[in-house]
Amino acid sequence: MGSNKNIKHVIAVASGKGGVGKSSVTCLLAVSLARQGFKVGIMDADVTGPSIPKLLGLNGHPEREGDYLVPLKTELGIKIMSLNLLLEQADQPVIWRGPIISKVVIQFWEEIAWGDLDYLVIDLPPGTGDVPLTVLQSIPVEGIMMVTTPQDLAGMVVSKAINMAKKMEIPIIGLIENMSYLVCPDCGKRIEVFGSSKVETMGEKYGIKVLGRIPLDPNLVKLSDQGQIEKYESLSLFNNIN
Amino acid sequence: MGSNKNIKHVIAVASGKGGVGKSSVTCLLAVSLARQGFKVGIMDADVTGPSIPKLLGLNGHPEREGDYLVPLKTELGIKIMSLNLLLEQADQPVIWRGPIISKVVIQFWEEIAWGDLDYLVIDLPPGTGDVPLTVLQSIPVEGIMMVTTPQDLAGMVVSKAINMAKKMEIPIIGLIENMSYLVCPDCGKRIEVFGSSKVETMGEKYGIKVLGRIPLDPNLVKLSDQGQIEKYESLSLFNNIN
Ligand SMILES: Nc1ncnc2c1ncn2[C@@H]1O[C@H](COP(=O)(O)OP(=O)(O)O)[C@@H](O)[C@H]1O
Ligand SMILES: Nc1ncnc2c1ncn2[C@@H]1O[C@H](COP(=O)(O)OP(=O)(O)O)[C@@H](O)[C@H]1O
Ligand SMILES: [Zn+2]
Repeated sequence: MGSNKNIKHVIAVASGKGGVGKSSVTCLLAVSLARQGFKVGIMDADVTGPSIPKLLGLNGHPEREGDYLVPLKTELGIKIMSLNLLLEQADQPVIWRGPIISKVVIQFWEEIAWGDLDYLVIDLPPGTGDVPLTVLQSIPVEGIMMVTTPQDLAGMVVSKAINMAKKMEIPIIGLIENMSYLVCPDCGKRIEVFGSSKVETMGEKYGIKVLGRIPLDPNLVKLSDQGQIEKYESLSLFNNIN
Repeated sequence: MGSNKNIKHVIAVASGKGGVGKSSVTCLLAVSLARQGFKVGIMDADVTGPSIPKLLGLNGHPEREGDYLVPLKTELGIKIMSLNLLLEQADQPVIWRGPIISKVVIQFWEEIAWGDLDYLVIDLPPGTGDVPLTVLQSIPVEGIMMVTTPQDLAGMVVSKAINMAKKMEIPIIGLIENMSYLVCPDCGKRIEVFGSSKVETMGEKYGIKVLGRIPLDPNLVKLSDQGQIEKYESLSLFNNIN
């Protein structure tokens, strides 16, 4: 096959539904690992939009080098390949169906010059249904990180994620509660915008490790809009991923 | 055919994508109109989840009365019919395809005993693609109200909504920016969590009336979780809808 890659760990980032911050957390995880000195790549398999390239301020077209496609690189040296980078026009809504996604993801696994990586982080399509399952069936994933909000933790999202992970026999590394609270920049009050935190209760109930809570942060939004999510402060909850 | 209904105004509530608060705003609009003394109904055509019955604390099964299905009623007397109320098990993910949605929505228009209504508010499926378009093609809608957040206003969402409204030759009543800012309950600071407001600029740019901005409000989340969105304070931005 050739030695386009030598990847030690593959982590997939999942969510119960769109809009909970899964793509943002994928980037924050990759950035944190890169800052810890690891060699990192991100495979953007989230068909719902070009979040990963946008968050990282990337918009080039990947080039061919022999049999392989060369991933784009961020300022921190994180290698990126995205379904969205292959589309001619970023604004065209593409209806990605399961078999096509699977085909592209397998190509991303086999035909991208990833090189030596300690971690490849996969941004999955949102949800716990067939589409993310298709991606998990297409490449060898070592563990799943689950991104939730206080709101959707109140629903069935954790048990559905466990079912998905069980089907694939992939362990769940841990649970993250995003948009968990907001700290007032003036008076420091912790405001529980979307209700009280539920992640500890859910973690206990389902026997899943709780990695931590990420606050609603206007700074994250600002940097994200500017395509500079790499500049966001490191989060300690990503320090002990293995 | 019979006189199951006498409906003066039909307003459809649209969004650029899920999670921006469209179903919540649909309820807030209906509640505001009911409090102003109007007779109101909500047709829940949002196939992505049982938000409308949940927000209003309803979970009964609609009963038949002769040829018609009787809508459920909220405490304020708002009549409700929801695709989600017809499903046996609320947690089963149903894959609603365009032709089926259209068929059900037409049935909702023709076979529900709506009675005399000043306003029927339609909770559309999220987005500006084929699925909400299907619903708009199935019943006579007088105007569209568009729900956005500061985040998605930065994208193509308004122009796509205008295209959808143009295709159907339905006017856009106005633009609402939800989750526009958060007021600290302690010190009163206005925090622009998802970036600065963009709704005035967008309204001017596209010649659409700006109805107003709704803050991120933990009280709204709390009442919503309890199925008591009817108890939320009235918002003045719904006072001059016609
Ligand atoms: N912790 C956070 N604080 C504030 N905004 C956030 C946070 N996490 C995500 N967001 C914002 O929420 C939106 C959805 O995030 P995204 O990562 O695209 O979610 P997903 O991949 O689950 O659809 C984006 O506008 C993003 O900037
Ligand atoms: N103004 C607001 N402040 C705080 N939370 C909100 C607000 N509007 C909506 N939400 C919350 O955001 C989530 C999505 O709202 P929903 O009405 O279901 O959106 P949509 O119909 O667009 O998917 C819900 O948890 C809801 O309670
Ligand atoms: Zn404050």
